[in-house]
Amino acid sequence: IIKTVDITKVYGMGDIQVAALNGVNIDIHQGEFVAIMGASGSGKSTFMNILGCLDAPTSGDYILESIPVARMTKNEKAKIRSQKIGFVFQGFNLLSRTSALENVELPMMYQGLPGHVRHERALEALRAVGLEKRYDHKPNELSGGQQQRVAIARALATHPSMILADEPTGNLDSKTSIEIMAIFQRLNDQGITIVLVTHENDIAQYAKRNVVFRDGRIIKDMMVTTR
Amino acid sequence: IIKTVDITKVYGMGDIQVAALNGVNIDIHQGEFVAIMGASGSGKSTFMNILGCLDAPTSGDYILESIPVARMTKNEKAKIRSQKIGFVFQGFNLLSRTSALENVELPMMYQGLPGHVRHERALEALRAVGLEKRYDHKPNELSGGQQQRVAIARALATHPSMILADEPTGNLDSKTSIEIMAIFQRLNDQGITIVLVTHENDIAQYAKRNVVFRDGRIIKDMMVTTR
Ligand SMILES: Nc1ncnc2c1ncn2[C@@H]1O[C@H](COP(=O)(O)OP(=O)(O)OP(=O)(O)O)[C@@H](O)[C@H]1O
Ligand SMILES: Nc1ncnc2c1ncn2[C@@H]1O[C@H](COP(=O)(O)OP(=O)(O)OP(=O)(O)O)[C@@H](O)[C@H]1O
Ligand SMILES: [Mg+2]
Ligand SMILES: [Mg+2]
Repeated sequence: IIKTVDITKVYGMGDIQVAALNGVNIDIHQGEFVAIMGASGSGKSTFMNILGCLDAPTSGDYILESIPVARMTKNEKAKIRSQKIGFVFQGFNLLSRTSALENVELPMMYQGLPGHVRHERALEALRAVGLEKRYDHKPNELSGGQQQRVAIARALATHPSMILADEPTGNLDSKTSIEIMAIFQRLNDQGITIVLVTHENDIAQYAKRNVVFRDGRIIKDMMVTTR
Repeated sequence: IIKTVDITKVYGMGDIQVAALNGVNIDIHQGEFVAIMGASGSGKSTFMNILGCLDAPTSGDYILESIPVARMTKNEKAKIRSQKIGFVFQGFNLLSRTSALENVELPMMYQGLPGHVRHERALEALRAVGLEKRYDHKPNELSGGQQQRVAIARALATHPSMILADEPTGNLDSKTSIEIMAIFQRLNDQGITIVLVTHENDIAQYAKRNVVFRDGRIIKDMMVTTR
């Protein structure tokens, strides 16, 4: 489902260049559960943004479901993002002026789902992450871990075929993290592809495959043996 | 240095009330190193905001260095915050339009330190967290863990006598987390009081005392034995 060939990403800052990705090659098939780890600044989020069609590489190819993403129009990319991909951002990216419920409903509006269906699915997603009692709170009326869970619920509500989650448990206590990982595992058992970035070994153990980034490239890519 | 007596915090949302803190009593002495843990939504950040004089309790008393904070003027609170307390926010709270260096320098401006001193201390703090090469990056040109480290550097640069850190390693890989905890430990050895919120047991083990929150109150408060 995902194939990247020699992906690079270079940011230009004046006459200084920052190479965030230095040639990333990976194949991920439908139904896989991949955990990505690596030092702070090693390129994980940059790579996730490319996988999620939110950013384009400087060079190299990204082929998603057999289609080269570089050849997609803006509209085709937006369509794939709203229908096929659920993205949990490292910084949550919630809209500050709307409630948790409205934040979770938002991506479904691009799918053209009717109001009562969006409402029902959003409540179901908030219930799954333990937040139905906070559905009417705005992000600044929620704790850090609650905001993170709203971001997770938002990625689940569209029933995507692939979930890209960037540090989804970074602000959660162990018990809540275990509940969230159980959700991801259940979705993966149903055939949904999951790629998640984490810096915790305990979380990476839930995945079936572990990939390690360093200085913008993959230095390790192996199956998880104990599971 | 810190004494709280029956602190409560209630948020009113229409005719519904959310009790974030339900009677928190704690004494913390100068030079202590306290780790606060507890489930998502249990009141940790709300409590930290009160300790940092950023928010007031609904009832109860907060006595900081023998002075009841409720009787301080706005200016006296701002003075204490800029001179005595270094705060690392769970959401970083960096200014998006200025560089890492300027973000770190900002609290020192309230201390009236001259420009070259602020500049030197800010670079020193960024060096301590491994980010001197990124001093001119704005927050959106930094990775999640780099933003977190800028927030930490900002709290250190004013040379405070107390550091309040809300999940300072939530976005950091293990190696970087260990480096950050070494900094906190070194500062604590110099006599600086540290209160840090974490949801990771490994991180809590660096502290000398562990406090656990549940449903807005402290349910456990004990010394760390293995150290
Ligand atoms: N402005 C607000 N209005 C209403 N409720 C609020 C507001 N701010 C926080 N809360 C609620 O207060 C409770 C405690 O929040 P707090 O941020 O202190 O939790 P926390 O322990 O830091 O959680 P986390 O580990 O997720 O960061 C939460 O249930 C939250 O929904
Ligand atoms: N817009 C930008 N301009 C310049 N440099 C950037 C920009 N965005 C990211 N970078 C740099 O690219 C590198 C990789 O960033 P990325 O966010 O992918 O790291 P990461 O592996 O997700 O780190 P973390 O674990 O801290 O979240 C970092 O060194 C960062 O400073
Ligand atoms: Mg990242
Ligand atoms: Mg919090």
